[in-house]
Amino acid sequence: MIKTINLKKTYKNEGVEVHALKGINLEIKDGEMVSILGPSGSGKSTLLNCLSGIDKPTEGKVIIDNIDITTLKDDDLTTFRAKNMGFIFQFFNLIPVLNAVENVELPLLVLGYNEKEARGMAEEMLIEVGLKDRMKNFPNMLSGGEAQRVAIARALVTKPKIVWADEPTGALDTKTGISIMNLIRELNEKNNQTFVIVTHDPRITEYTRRILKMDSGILTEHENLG
Amino acid sequence: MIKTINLKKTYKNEGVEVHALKGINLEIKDGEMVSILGPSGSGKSTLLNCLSGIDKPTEGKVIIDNIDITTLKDDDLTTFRAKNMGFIFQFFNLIPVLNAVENVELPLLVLGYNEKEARGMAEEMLIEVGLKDRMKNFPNMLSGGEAQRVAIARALVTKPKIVWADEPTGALDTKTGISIMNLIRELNEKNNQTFVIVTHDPRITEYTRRILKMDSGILTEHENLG
Ligand SMILES: Nc1ncnc2c1ncn2[C@@H]1O[C@H](COP(=O)(O)OP(=O)(O)OP(=O)(O)O)[C@@H](O)[C@H]1O
Ligand SMILES: Nc1ncnc2c1ncn2[C@@H]1O[C@H](COP(=O)(O)OP(=O)(O)OP(=O)(O)O)[C@@H](O)[C@H]1O
Ligand SMILES: [Mg+2]
Ligand SMILES: [Mg+2]
Repeated sequence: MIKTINLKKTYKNEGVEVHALKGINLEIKDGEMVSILGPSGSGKSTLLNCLSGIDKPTEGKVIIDNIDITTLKDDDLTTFRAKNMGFIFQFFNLIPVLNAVENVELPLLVLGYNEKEARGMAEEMLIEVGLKDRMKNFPNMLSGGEAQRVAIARALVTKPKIVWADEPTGALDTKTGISIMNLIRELNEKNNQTFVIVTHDPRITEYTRRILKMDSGILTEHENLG
Repeated sequence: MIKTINLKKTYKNEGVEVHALKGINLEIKDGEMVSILGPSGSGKSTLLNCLSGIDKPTEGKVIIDNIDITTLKDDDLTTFRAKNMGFIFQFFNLIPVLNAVENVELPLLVLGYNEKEARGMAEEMLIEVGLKDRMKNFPNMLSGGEAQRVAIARALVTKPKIVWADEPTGALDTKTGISIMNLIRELNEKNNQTFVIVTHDPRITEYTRRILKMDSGILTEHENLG
C-alpha cells in the first residue's frame, strides 16, 4: 500500500519558487493499475520522483507498506528501492557504456543473482519487448523506441512489487505501445504488481482502473472503476 | 527542393549489418508539409539525419536546391545547415550549461546577429511556445515537455527554409501539442518554410498534405493531398 500525506515539492531557482506539488494526499492499493494525466509542466515527473524516493519532497510523507520512506537513510532507501521498485524514466537513463542486455541484467546483479541466471532473465525480458536482435547494441546504437524498450525491460526484469512508469510508450508507435501495455497488464494480473503510469496518451489510460489528473501541482481523481 | 537518389545507410556493429535505409528516392517541394510514420526501429531518425547532413549515408545522394550535400566539405556543410535548416531532435540535445533562452539564441549568434537582437528574438520564440516563465531555467530544471519546447523554439528562431522535426510533440500533452502544430502550420503558410515531421501520432499527420510510411528502411507514399 502506497500512501502520501500532504506531499509538497518546491524548486528554488535564482530566487524564483516553483511549487511543483502543492499538498498531495494519495492512496494506492497493492496490485492497482493507476494512470496520471496532465499538461506539460504540471508536476507528474516530480510526483513519481518523490513517490519512488528518487527525489526528496520539501514537506509531507510517503508511506509504503507502513514505512515512511522520506525518513530512511540513503543506504536503506537504496536497498528498499532495489528490492521493491522498478522505474521507467521519462528519458530512459540507460548506462551508455553498457549494452542493452548488460543494462537489463544490472538490477539482478545488484540483488545478488549470479551472472548466468541474470543474463538468462535479462535476455528473456528483452525478447518479451521485441529486442531479440539488439541485445548487444549500446544505447547510442539504438533507435529512440528501442532504447525505451530496454528501459522498460530493465524496470520489469526483477518483477518488482511497484513499477513507476513515466510515459513508458512516449517514443513508441501505436502497435509497439499496445504490445508493451499488454505485457504490463499481464504482469499486473499474474504477479499482482502495482503500476503507476504517467502518460499523455488517452489510449494508455484504458489499461488502468483509476485515472488521476495532475494540474499545477494538484492531483484529482478523474475516474475510478473500483 | 529536396531530392534523394538511392539513399542507403548501413550500420555495422560487431560484424552484424543493419540496413537502416535500403534505397530511398524522395522529392519534397519548397513549402511542403510532409509527415513520416513508421514503427520503432524502421529508419525514420536515420533518414532525417541523412537528409539534414547530420549523418553521412553509406550510398546515394541528397540534393537540396541543386547542391549534393553529401559531397560538401564539413565546414561548407555546417554553414549550409546553419543558414538553411532547423532540426528538432528526438531527444532535444539541449546544451546543459546554457539556460533556455541561451540555447535558443545560439543559432542566431552563429549567424552573426548581435547579442541584443538575438536575445529579443529568442525571448519572443520562447513566449510563442508557452515558456515565458522558464527562460532562465537550465535543461535539468525543465520538465520533459518544457525541454522539448525549448528545442522547438531553437529550431524555429532563425526562420530556416527547411525544418526537420523528429517527433516534435512526443513529450507533450494533446493541448500543448496542438498549439505547437498550429505554430508550425502558421510558419509554413507565412514564410513558406518546408517541414518534414517524423511522428507516431496520427493526429499530427492531419497537419500535413503528404504522409510517407517507413518500414524496415523502405519509404512509400501513403497519402498525397497534393
Ligand atoms: N549507431 C547505430 N549502430 C547500429 N545500429 C543502429 C545505429 N543507429 C540505429 N541503428 C539501428 O537502425 C535501425 C533504425 O534506427 P532509427 O533510429 O532510424 O529508427 P526510428 O524509425 O527512428 O525508430 P524510433 O521510432 O524507435 O525512434 C534500428 O533498428 C536501430 O537499431
Ligand atoms: N530542478 C528544477 N528546478 C526548477 N524547476 C523545476 C525543476 N524540475 C522541474 N521544475 C519545474 O517543475 C514543474 C513540474 O515539472 P515536472 O517535470 O514534474 O512536469 P511534468 O508534469 O512531468 O511535465 P512533462 O509532461 O512536460 O514531462 C515544471 O514547471 C518545471 O519547470
Ligand atoms: Mg515529465
Ligand atoms: Mg527515431
